[in-house]
Amino acid sequence: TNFSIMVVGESGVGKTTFVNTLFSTVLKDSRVLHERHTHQLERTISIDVVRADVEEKGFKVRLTVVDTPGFGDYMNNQDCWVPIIDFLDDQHHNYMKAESSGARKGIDDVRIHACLYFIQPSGHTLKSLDIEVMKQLGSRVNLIPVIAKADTITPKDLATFKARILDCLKAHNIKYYIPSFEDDDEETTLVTQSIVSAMPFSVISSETEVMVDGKPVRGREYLWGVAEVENEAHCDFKKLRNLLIRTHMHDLITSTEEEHYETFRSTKLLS
Amino acid sequence: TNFSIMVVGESGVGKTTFVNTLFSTVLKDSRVLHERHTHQLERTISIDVVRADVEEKGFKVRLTVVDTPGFGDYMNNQDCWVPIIDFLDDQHHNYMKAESSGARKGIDDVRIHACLYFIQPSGHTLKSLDIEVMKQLGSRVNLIPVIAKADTITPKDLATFKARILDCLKAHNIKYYIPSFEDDDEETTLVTQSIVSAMPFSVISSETEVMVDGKPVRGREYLWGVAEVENEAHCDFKKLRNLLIRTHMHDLITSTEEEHYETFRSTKLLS
Ligand SMILES: Nc1nc2c(ncn2[C@@H]2O[C@H](COP(=O)(O)OP(=O)(O)O)[C@@H](O)[C@H]2O)c(=O)[nH]1
Ligand SMILES: Nc1nc2c(ncn2[C@@H]2O[C@H](COP(=O)(O)OP(=O)(O)O)[C@@H](O)[C@H]2O)c(=O)[nH]1
Repeated sequence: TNFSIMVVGESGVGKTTFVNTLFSTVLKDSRVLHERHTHQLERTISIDVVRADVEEKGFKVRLTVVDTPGFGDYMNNQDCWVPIIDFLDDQHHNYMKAESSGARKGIDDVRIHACLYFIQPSGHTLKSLDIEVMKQLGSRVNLIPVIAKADTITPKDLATFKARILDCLKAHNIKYYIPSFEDDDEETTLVTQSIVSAMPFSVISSETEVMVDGKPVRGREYLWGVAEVENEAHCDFKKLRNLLIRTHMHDLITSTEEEHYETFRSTKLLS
Repeated sequence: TNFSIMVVGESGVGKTTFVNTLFSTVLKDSRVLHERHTHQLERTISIDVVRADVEEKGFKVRLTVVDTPGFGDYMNNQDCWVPIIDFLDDQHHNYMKAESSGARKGIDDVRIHACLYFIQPSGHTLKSLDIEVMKQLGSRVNLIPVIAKADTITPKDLATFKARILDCLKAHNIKYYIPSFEDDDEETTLVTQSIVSAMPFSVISSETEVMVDGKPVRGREYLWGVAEVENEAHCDFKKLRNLLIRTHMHDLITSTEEEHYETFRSTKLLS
C-alpha cells in the first residue's frame, strides 16, 4: 500500500523533527529509511521527499512524507502557497492522465492522502497566512491542523487555544479531516470519538530519547522535566500517529481517491 | 527619572506577558500601575503605553513601556517597521524642537532608552523580517535582542541558537546594545561580563506564581515541571531586568540622549 503525507508550516515550527519522530516510532529499524530527495518547486519553495517501507500489523506500507521548506519564510508571503497547491493538483492531474490513457494498472499513487498543517503555538489565534492556506488546502486534500511544539503551552492555555482554533476554522469555513464513524462497532466508535475530541492535535516531537524512571523515553529534556512525545497527557502525538498509520489510513486513502479526486476531475471536466 | 522601554515582535511572541512580568517583579504594589493607553500609529500598527512609578533602591523611576501590537502579523510584512521607526524619530524630533525653542527645562523625555526585539524561538536562525527590522532599529535606539519563550528550547539547543543569532547579527552589521565597561571596579566588571556573555538574553515570562517546594515562584507550570522566570539556570530574565532597571539604566538613558540623539540631530541638520 502506498500512503503519502505532506507537512506544511513555517521554518522552525518542527516539521522535520516530527517526520523523523514519526518514522522512528513506526520503523523497527531506522536503516530502512531508504529514500530522501529534494525538488525545487519554485524559486521560493522546495519539497523534500522521505520514503520508507514500514510494516504495520503485518501490512506492508510504503510511507512517503513530503516536507515543504521555504513556505511562509519571507517578508512578503502573499501567494506563497501557490506552489504547494499546484503540486497537489499536479498529482491528481498525472493520475487522471494515466487513467485516461488506460495505464491505470500499476499507477504509483503519489497523491497526498493527508496534509498536516503546523500551527505556531502563539497561544492567540490563527494568523491570516494560516487561514488563507488552510482554506486552499482543505478543499483539495485531507487537511489535519496540528498545534506544533505543544510543550510551549500550559494545559489550561492549550485547551483555550484548541477551542479558539476550532472556532476560527469554522468561522472561515475551512474544511478539515474528521474521521468517519460509519460501520464502526462500539469500541472503535469510542476510539474515534477520543481522537475527534482531541482535535486539533497538539504535538511534541523529539529525535532523542532520555531516561525517565530508569526507562528510555522519547522526549525533550528540560532542566525542569521531560516533555514526553508518547505520553497522552503531554500531547496528542500518539492519537495522530494511530489515526494516520493504524485506524484511519484506509479512510484517508479512499477519501483522497474518491472524494478529492472526483472534485478535481469534475473541476477539470467543467473547465 | 524617566525611563522608557519599547518591546517589538510578532503577535503571540510574549511581549505583553513580559511587560506584566517586568512590572510585577519591580512594583511592590501592582495597583501603582496607573496609566495604560493605546494610540493607532497606522492602519496596521498601534502602540500600547503602560506607565508606573517604580522605586528602585531609593530612586524614584517613572517606568514607561511601549508595546507594538500588529507588527509582523500580516501576509505581506514589507515595510511593517516604518511606523515604529517613524515613532522613534518623532520622539527625537519633538525633543529637538522643544530644545531649540528654549523649552528644555521640564521636557518630558519620551525618547525610548531601550528597545527589546523579541525573536521567535525557532531554533534555526533569524528571519529576514528580524534582520531588516533590527538593522533599522539598531542604528536609532539601544537595541536589545531577546529570545522569547525560552522554555521552548532545550539547554544545548539554546546555546547553539544564541551563537547562531550572534553570528547573524554580526554578518548583517546589526548594531545592538553592549553595556560599557569603563570606570567599573572589579566586581562590577564581573557582573557586566556575565551579562554580556549571556546575550542575546533568553526570557521566560509568567503572570502567575506556582508553588515549588512549598514556596510561591513566578513560572510556567507544565505537567512535567515548572519553568521559573527568576531562576538564572532557566533563563536570563533576571540578568535582563537588572541591566534595565538596576545596573545600566543610567547608561541606557545617557547613550540615548547623547549618542542616538546626536546621530538624529546631525542627520536632521544635514538634510
Ligand atoms: N519545544 C519544541 N521544540 C521542538 C519540537 N520539535 C522540534 N523542535 C525544535 O524546533 C527547532 C526546529 O525544528 P525543525 O524540525 O528543524 O523545524 P522545521 O524547520 O519546521 O523542519 C529545532 O531546534 C527542534 O529541536 C517540539 O515539539 N517542541
Ligand atoms: N512558553 C511560553 N509561553 C509564553 C511565555 N510568555 C508568554 N507566553 C504565552 O504566549 C501567549 C502569548 O503571549 P502574549 O504576551 O499575549 O504575546 P504578545 O502578543 O506578544 O503580547 C500567551 O498564551 C502566553 O501565556 C513564555 O515565556 N514561554
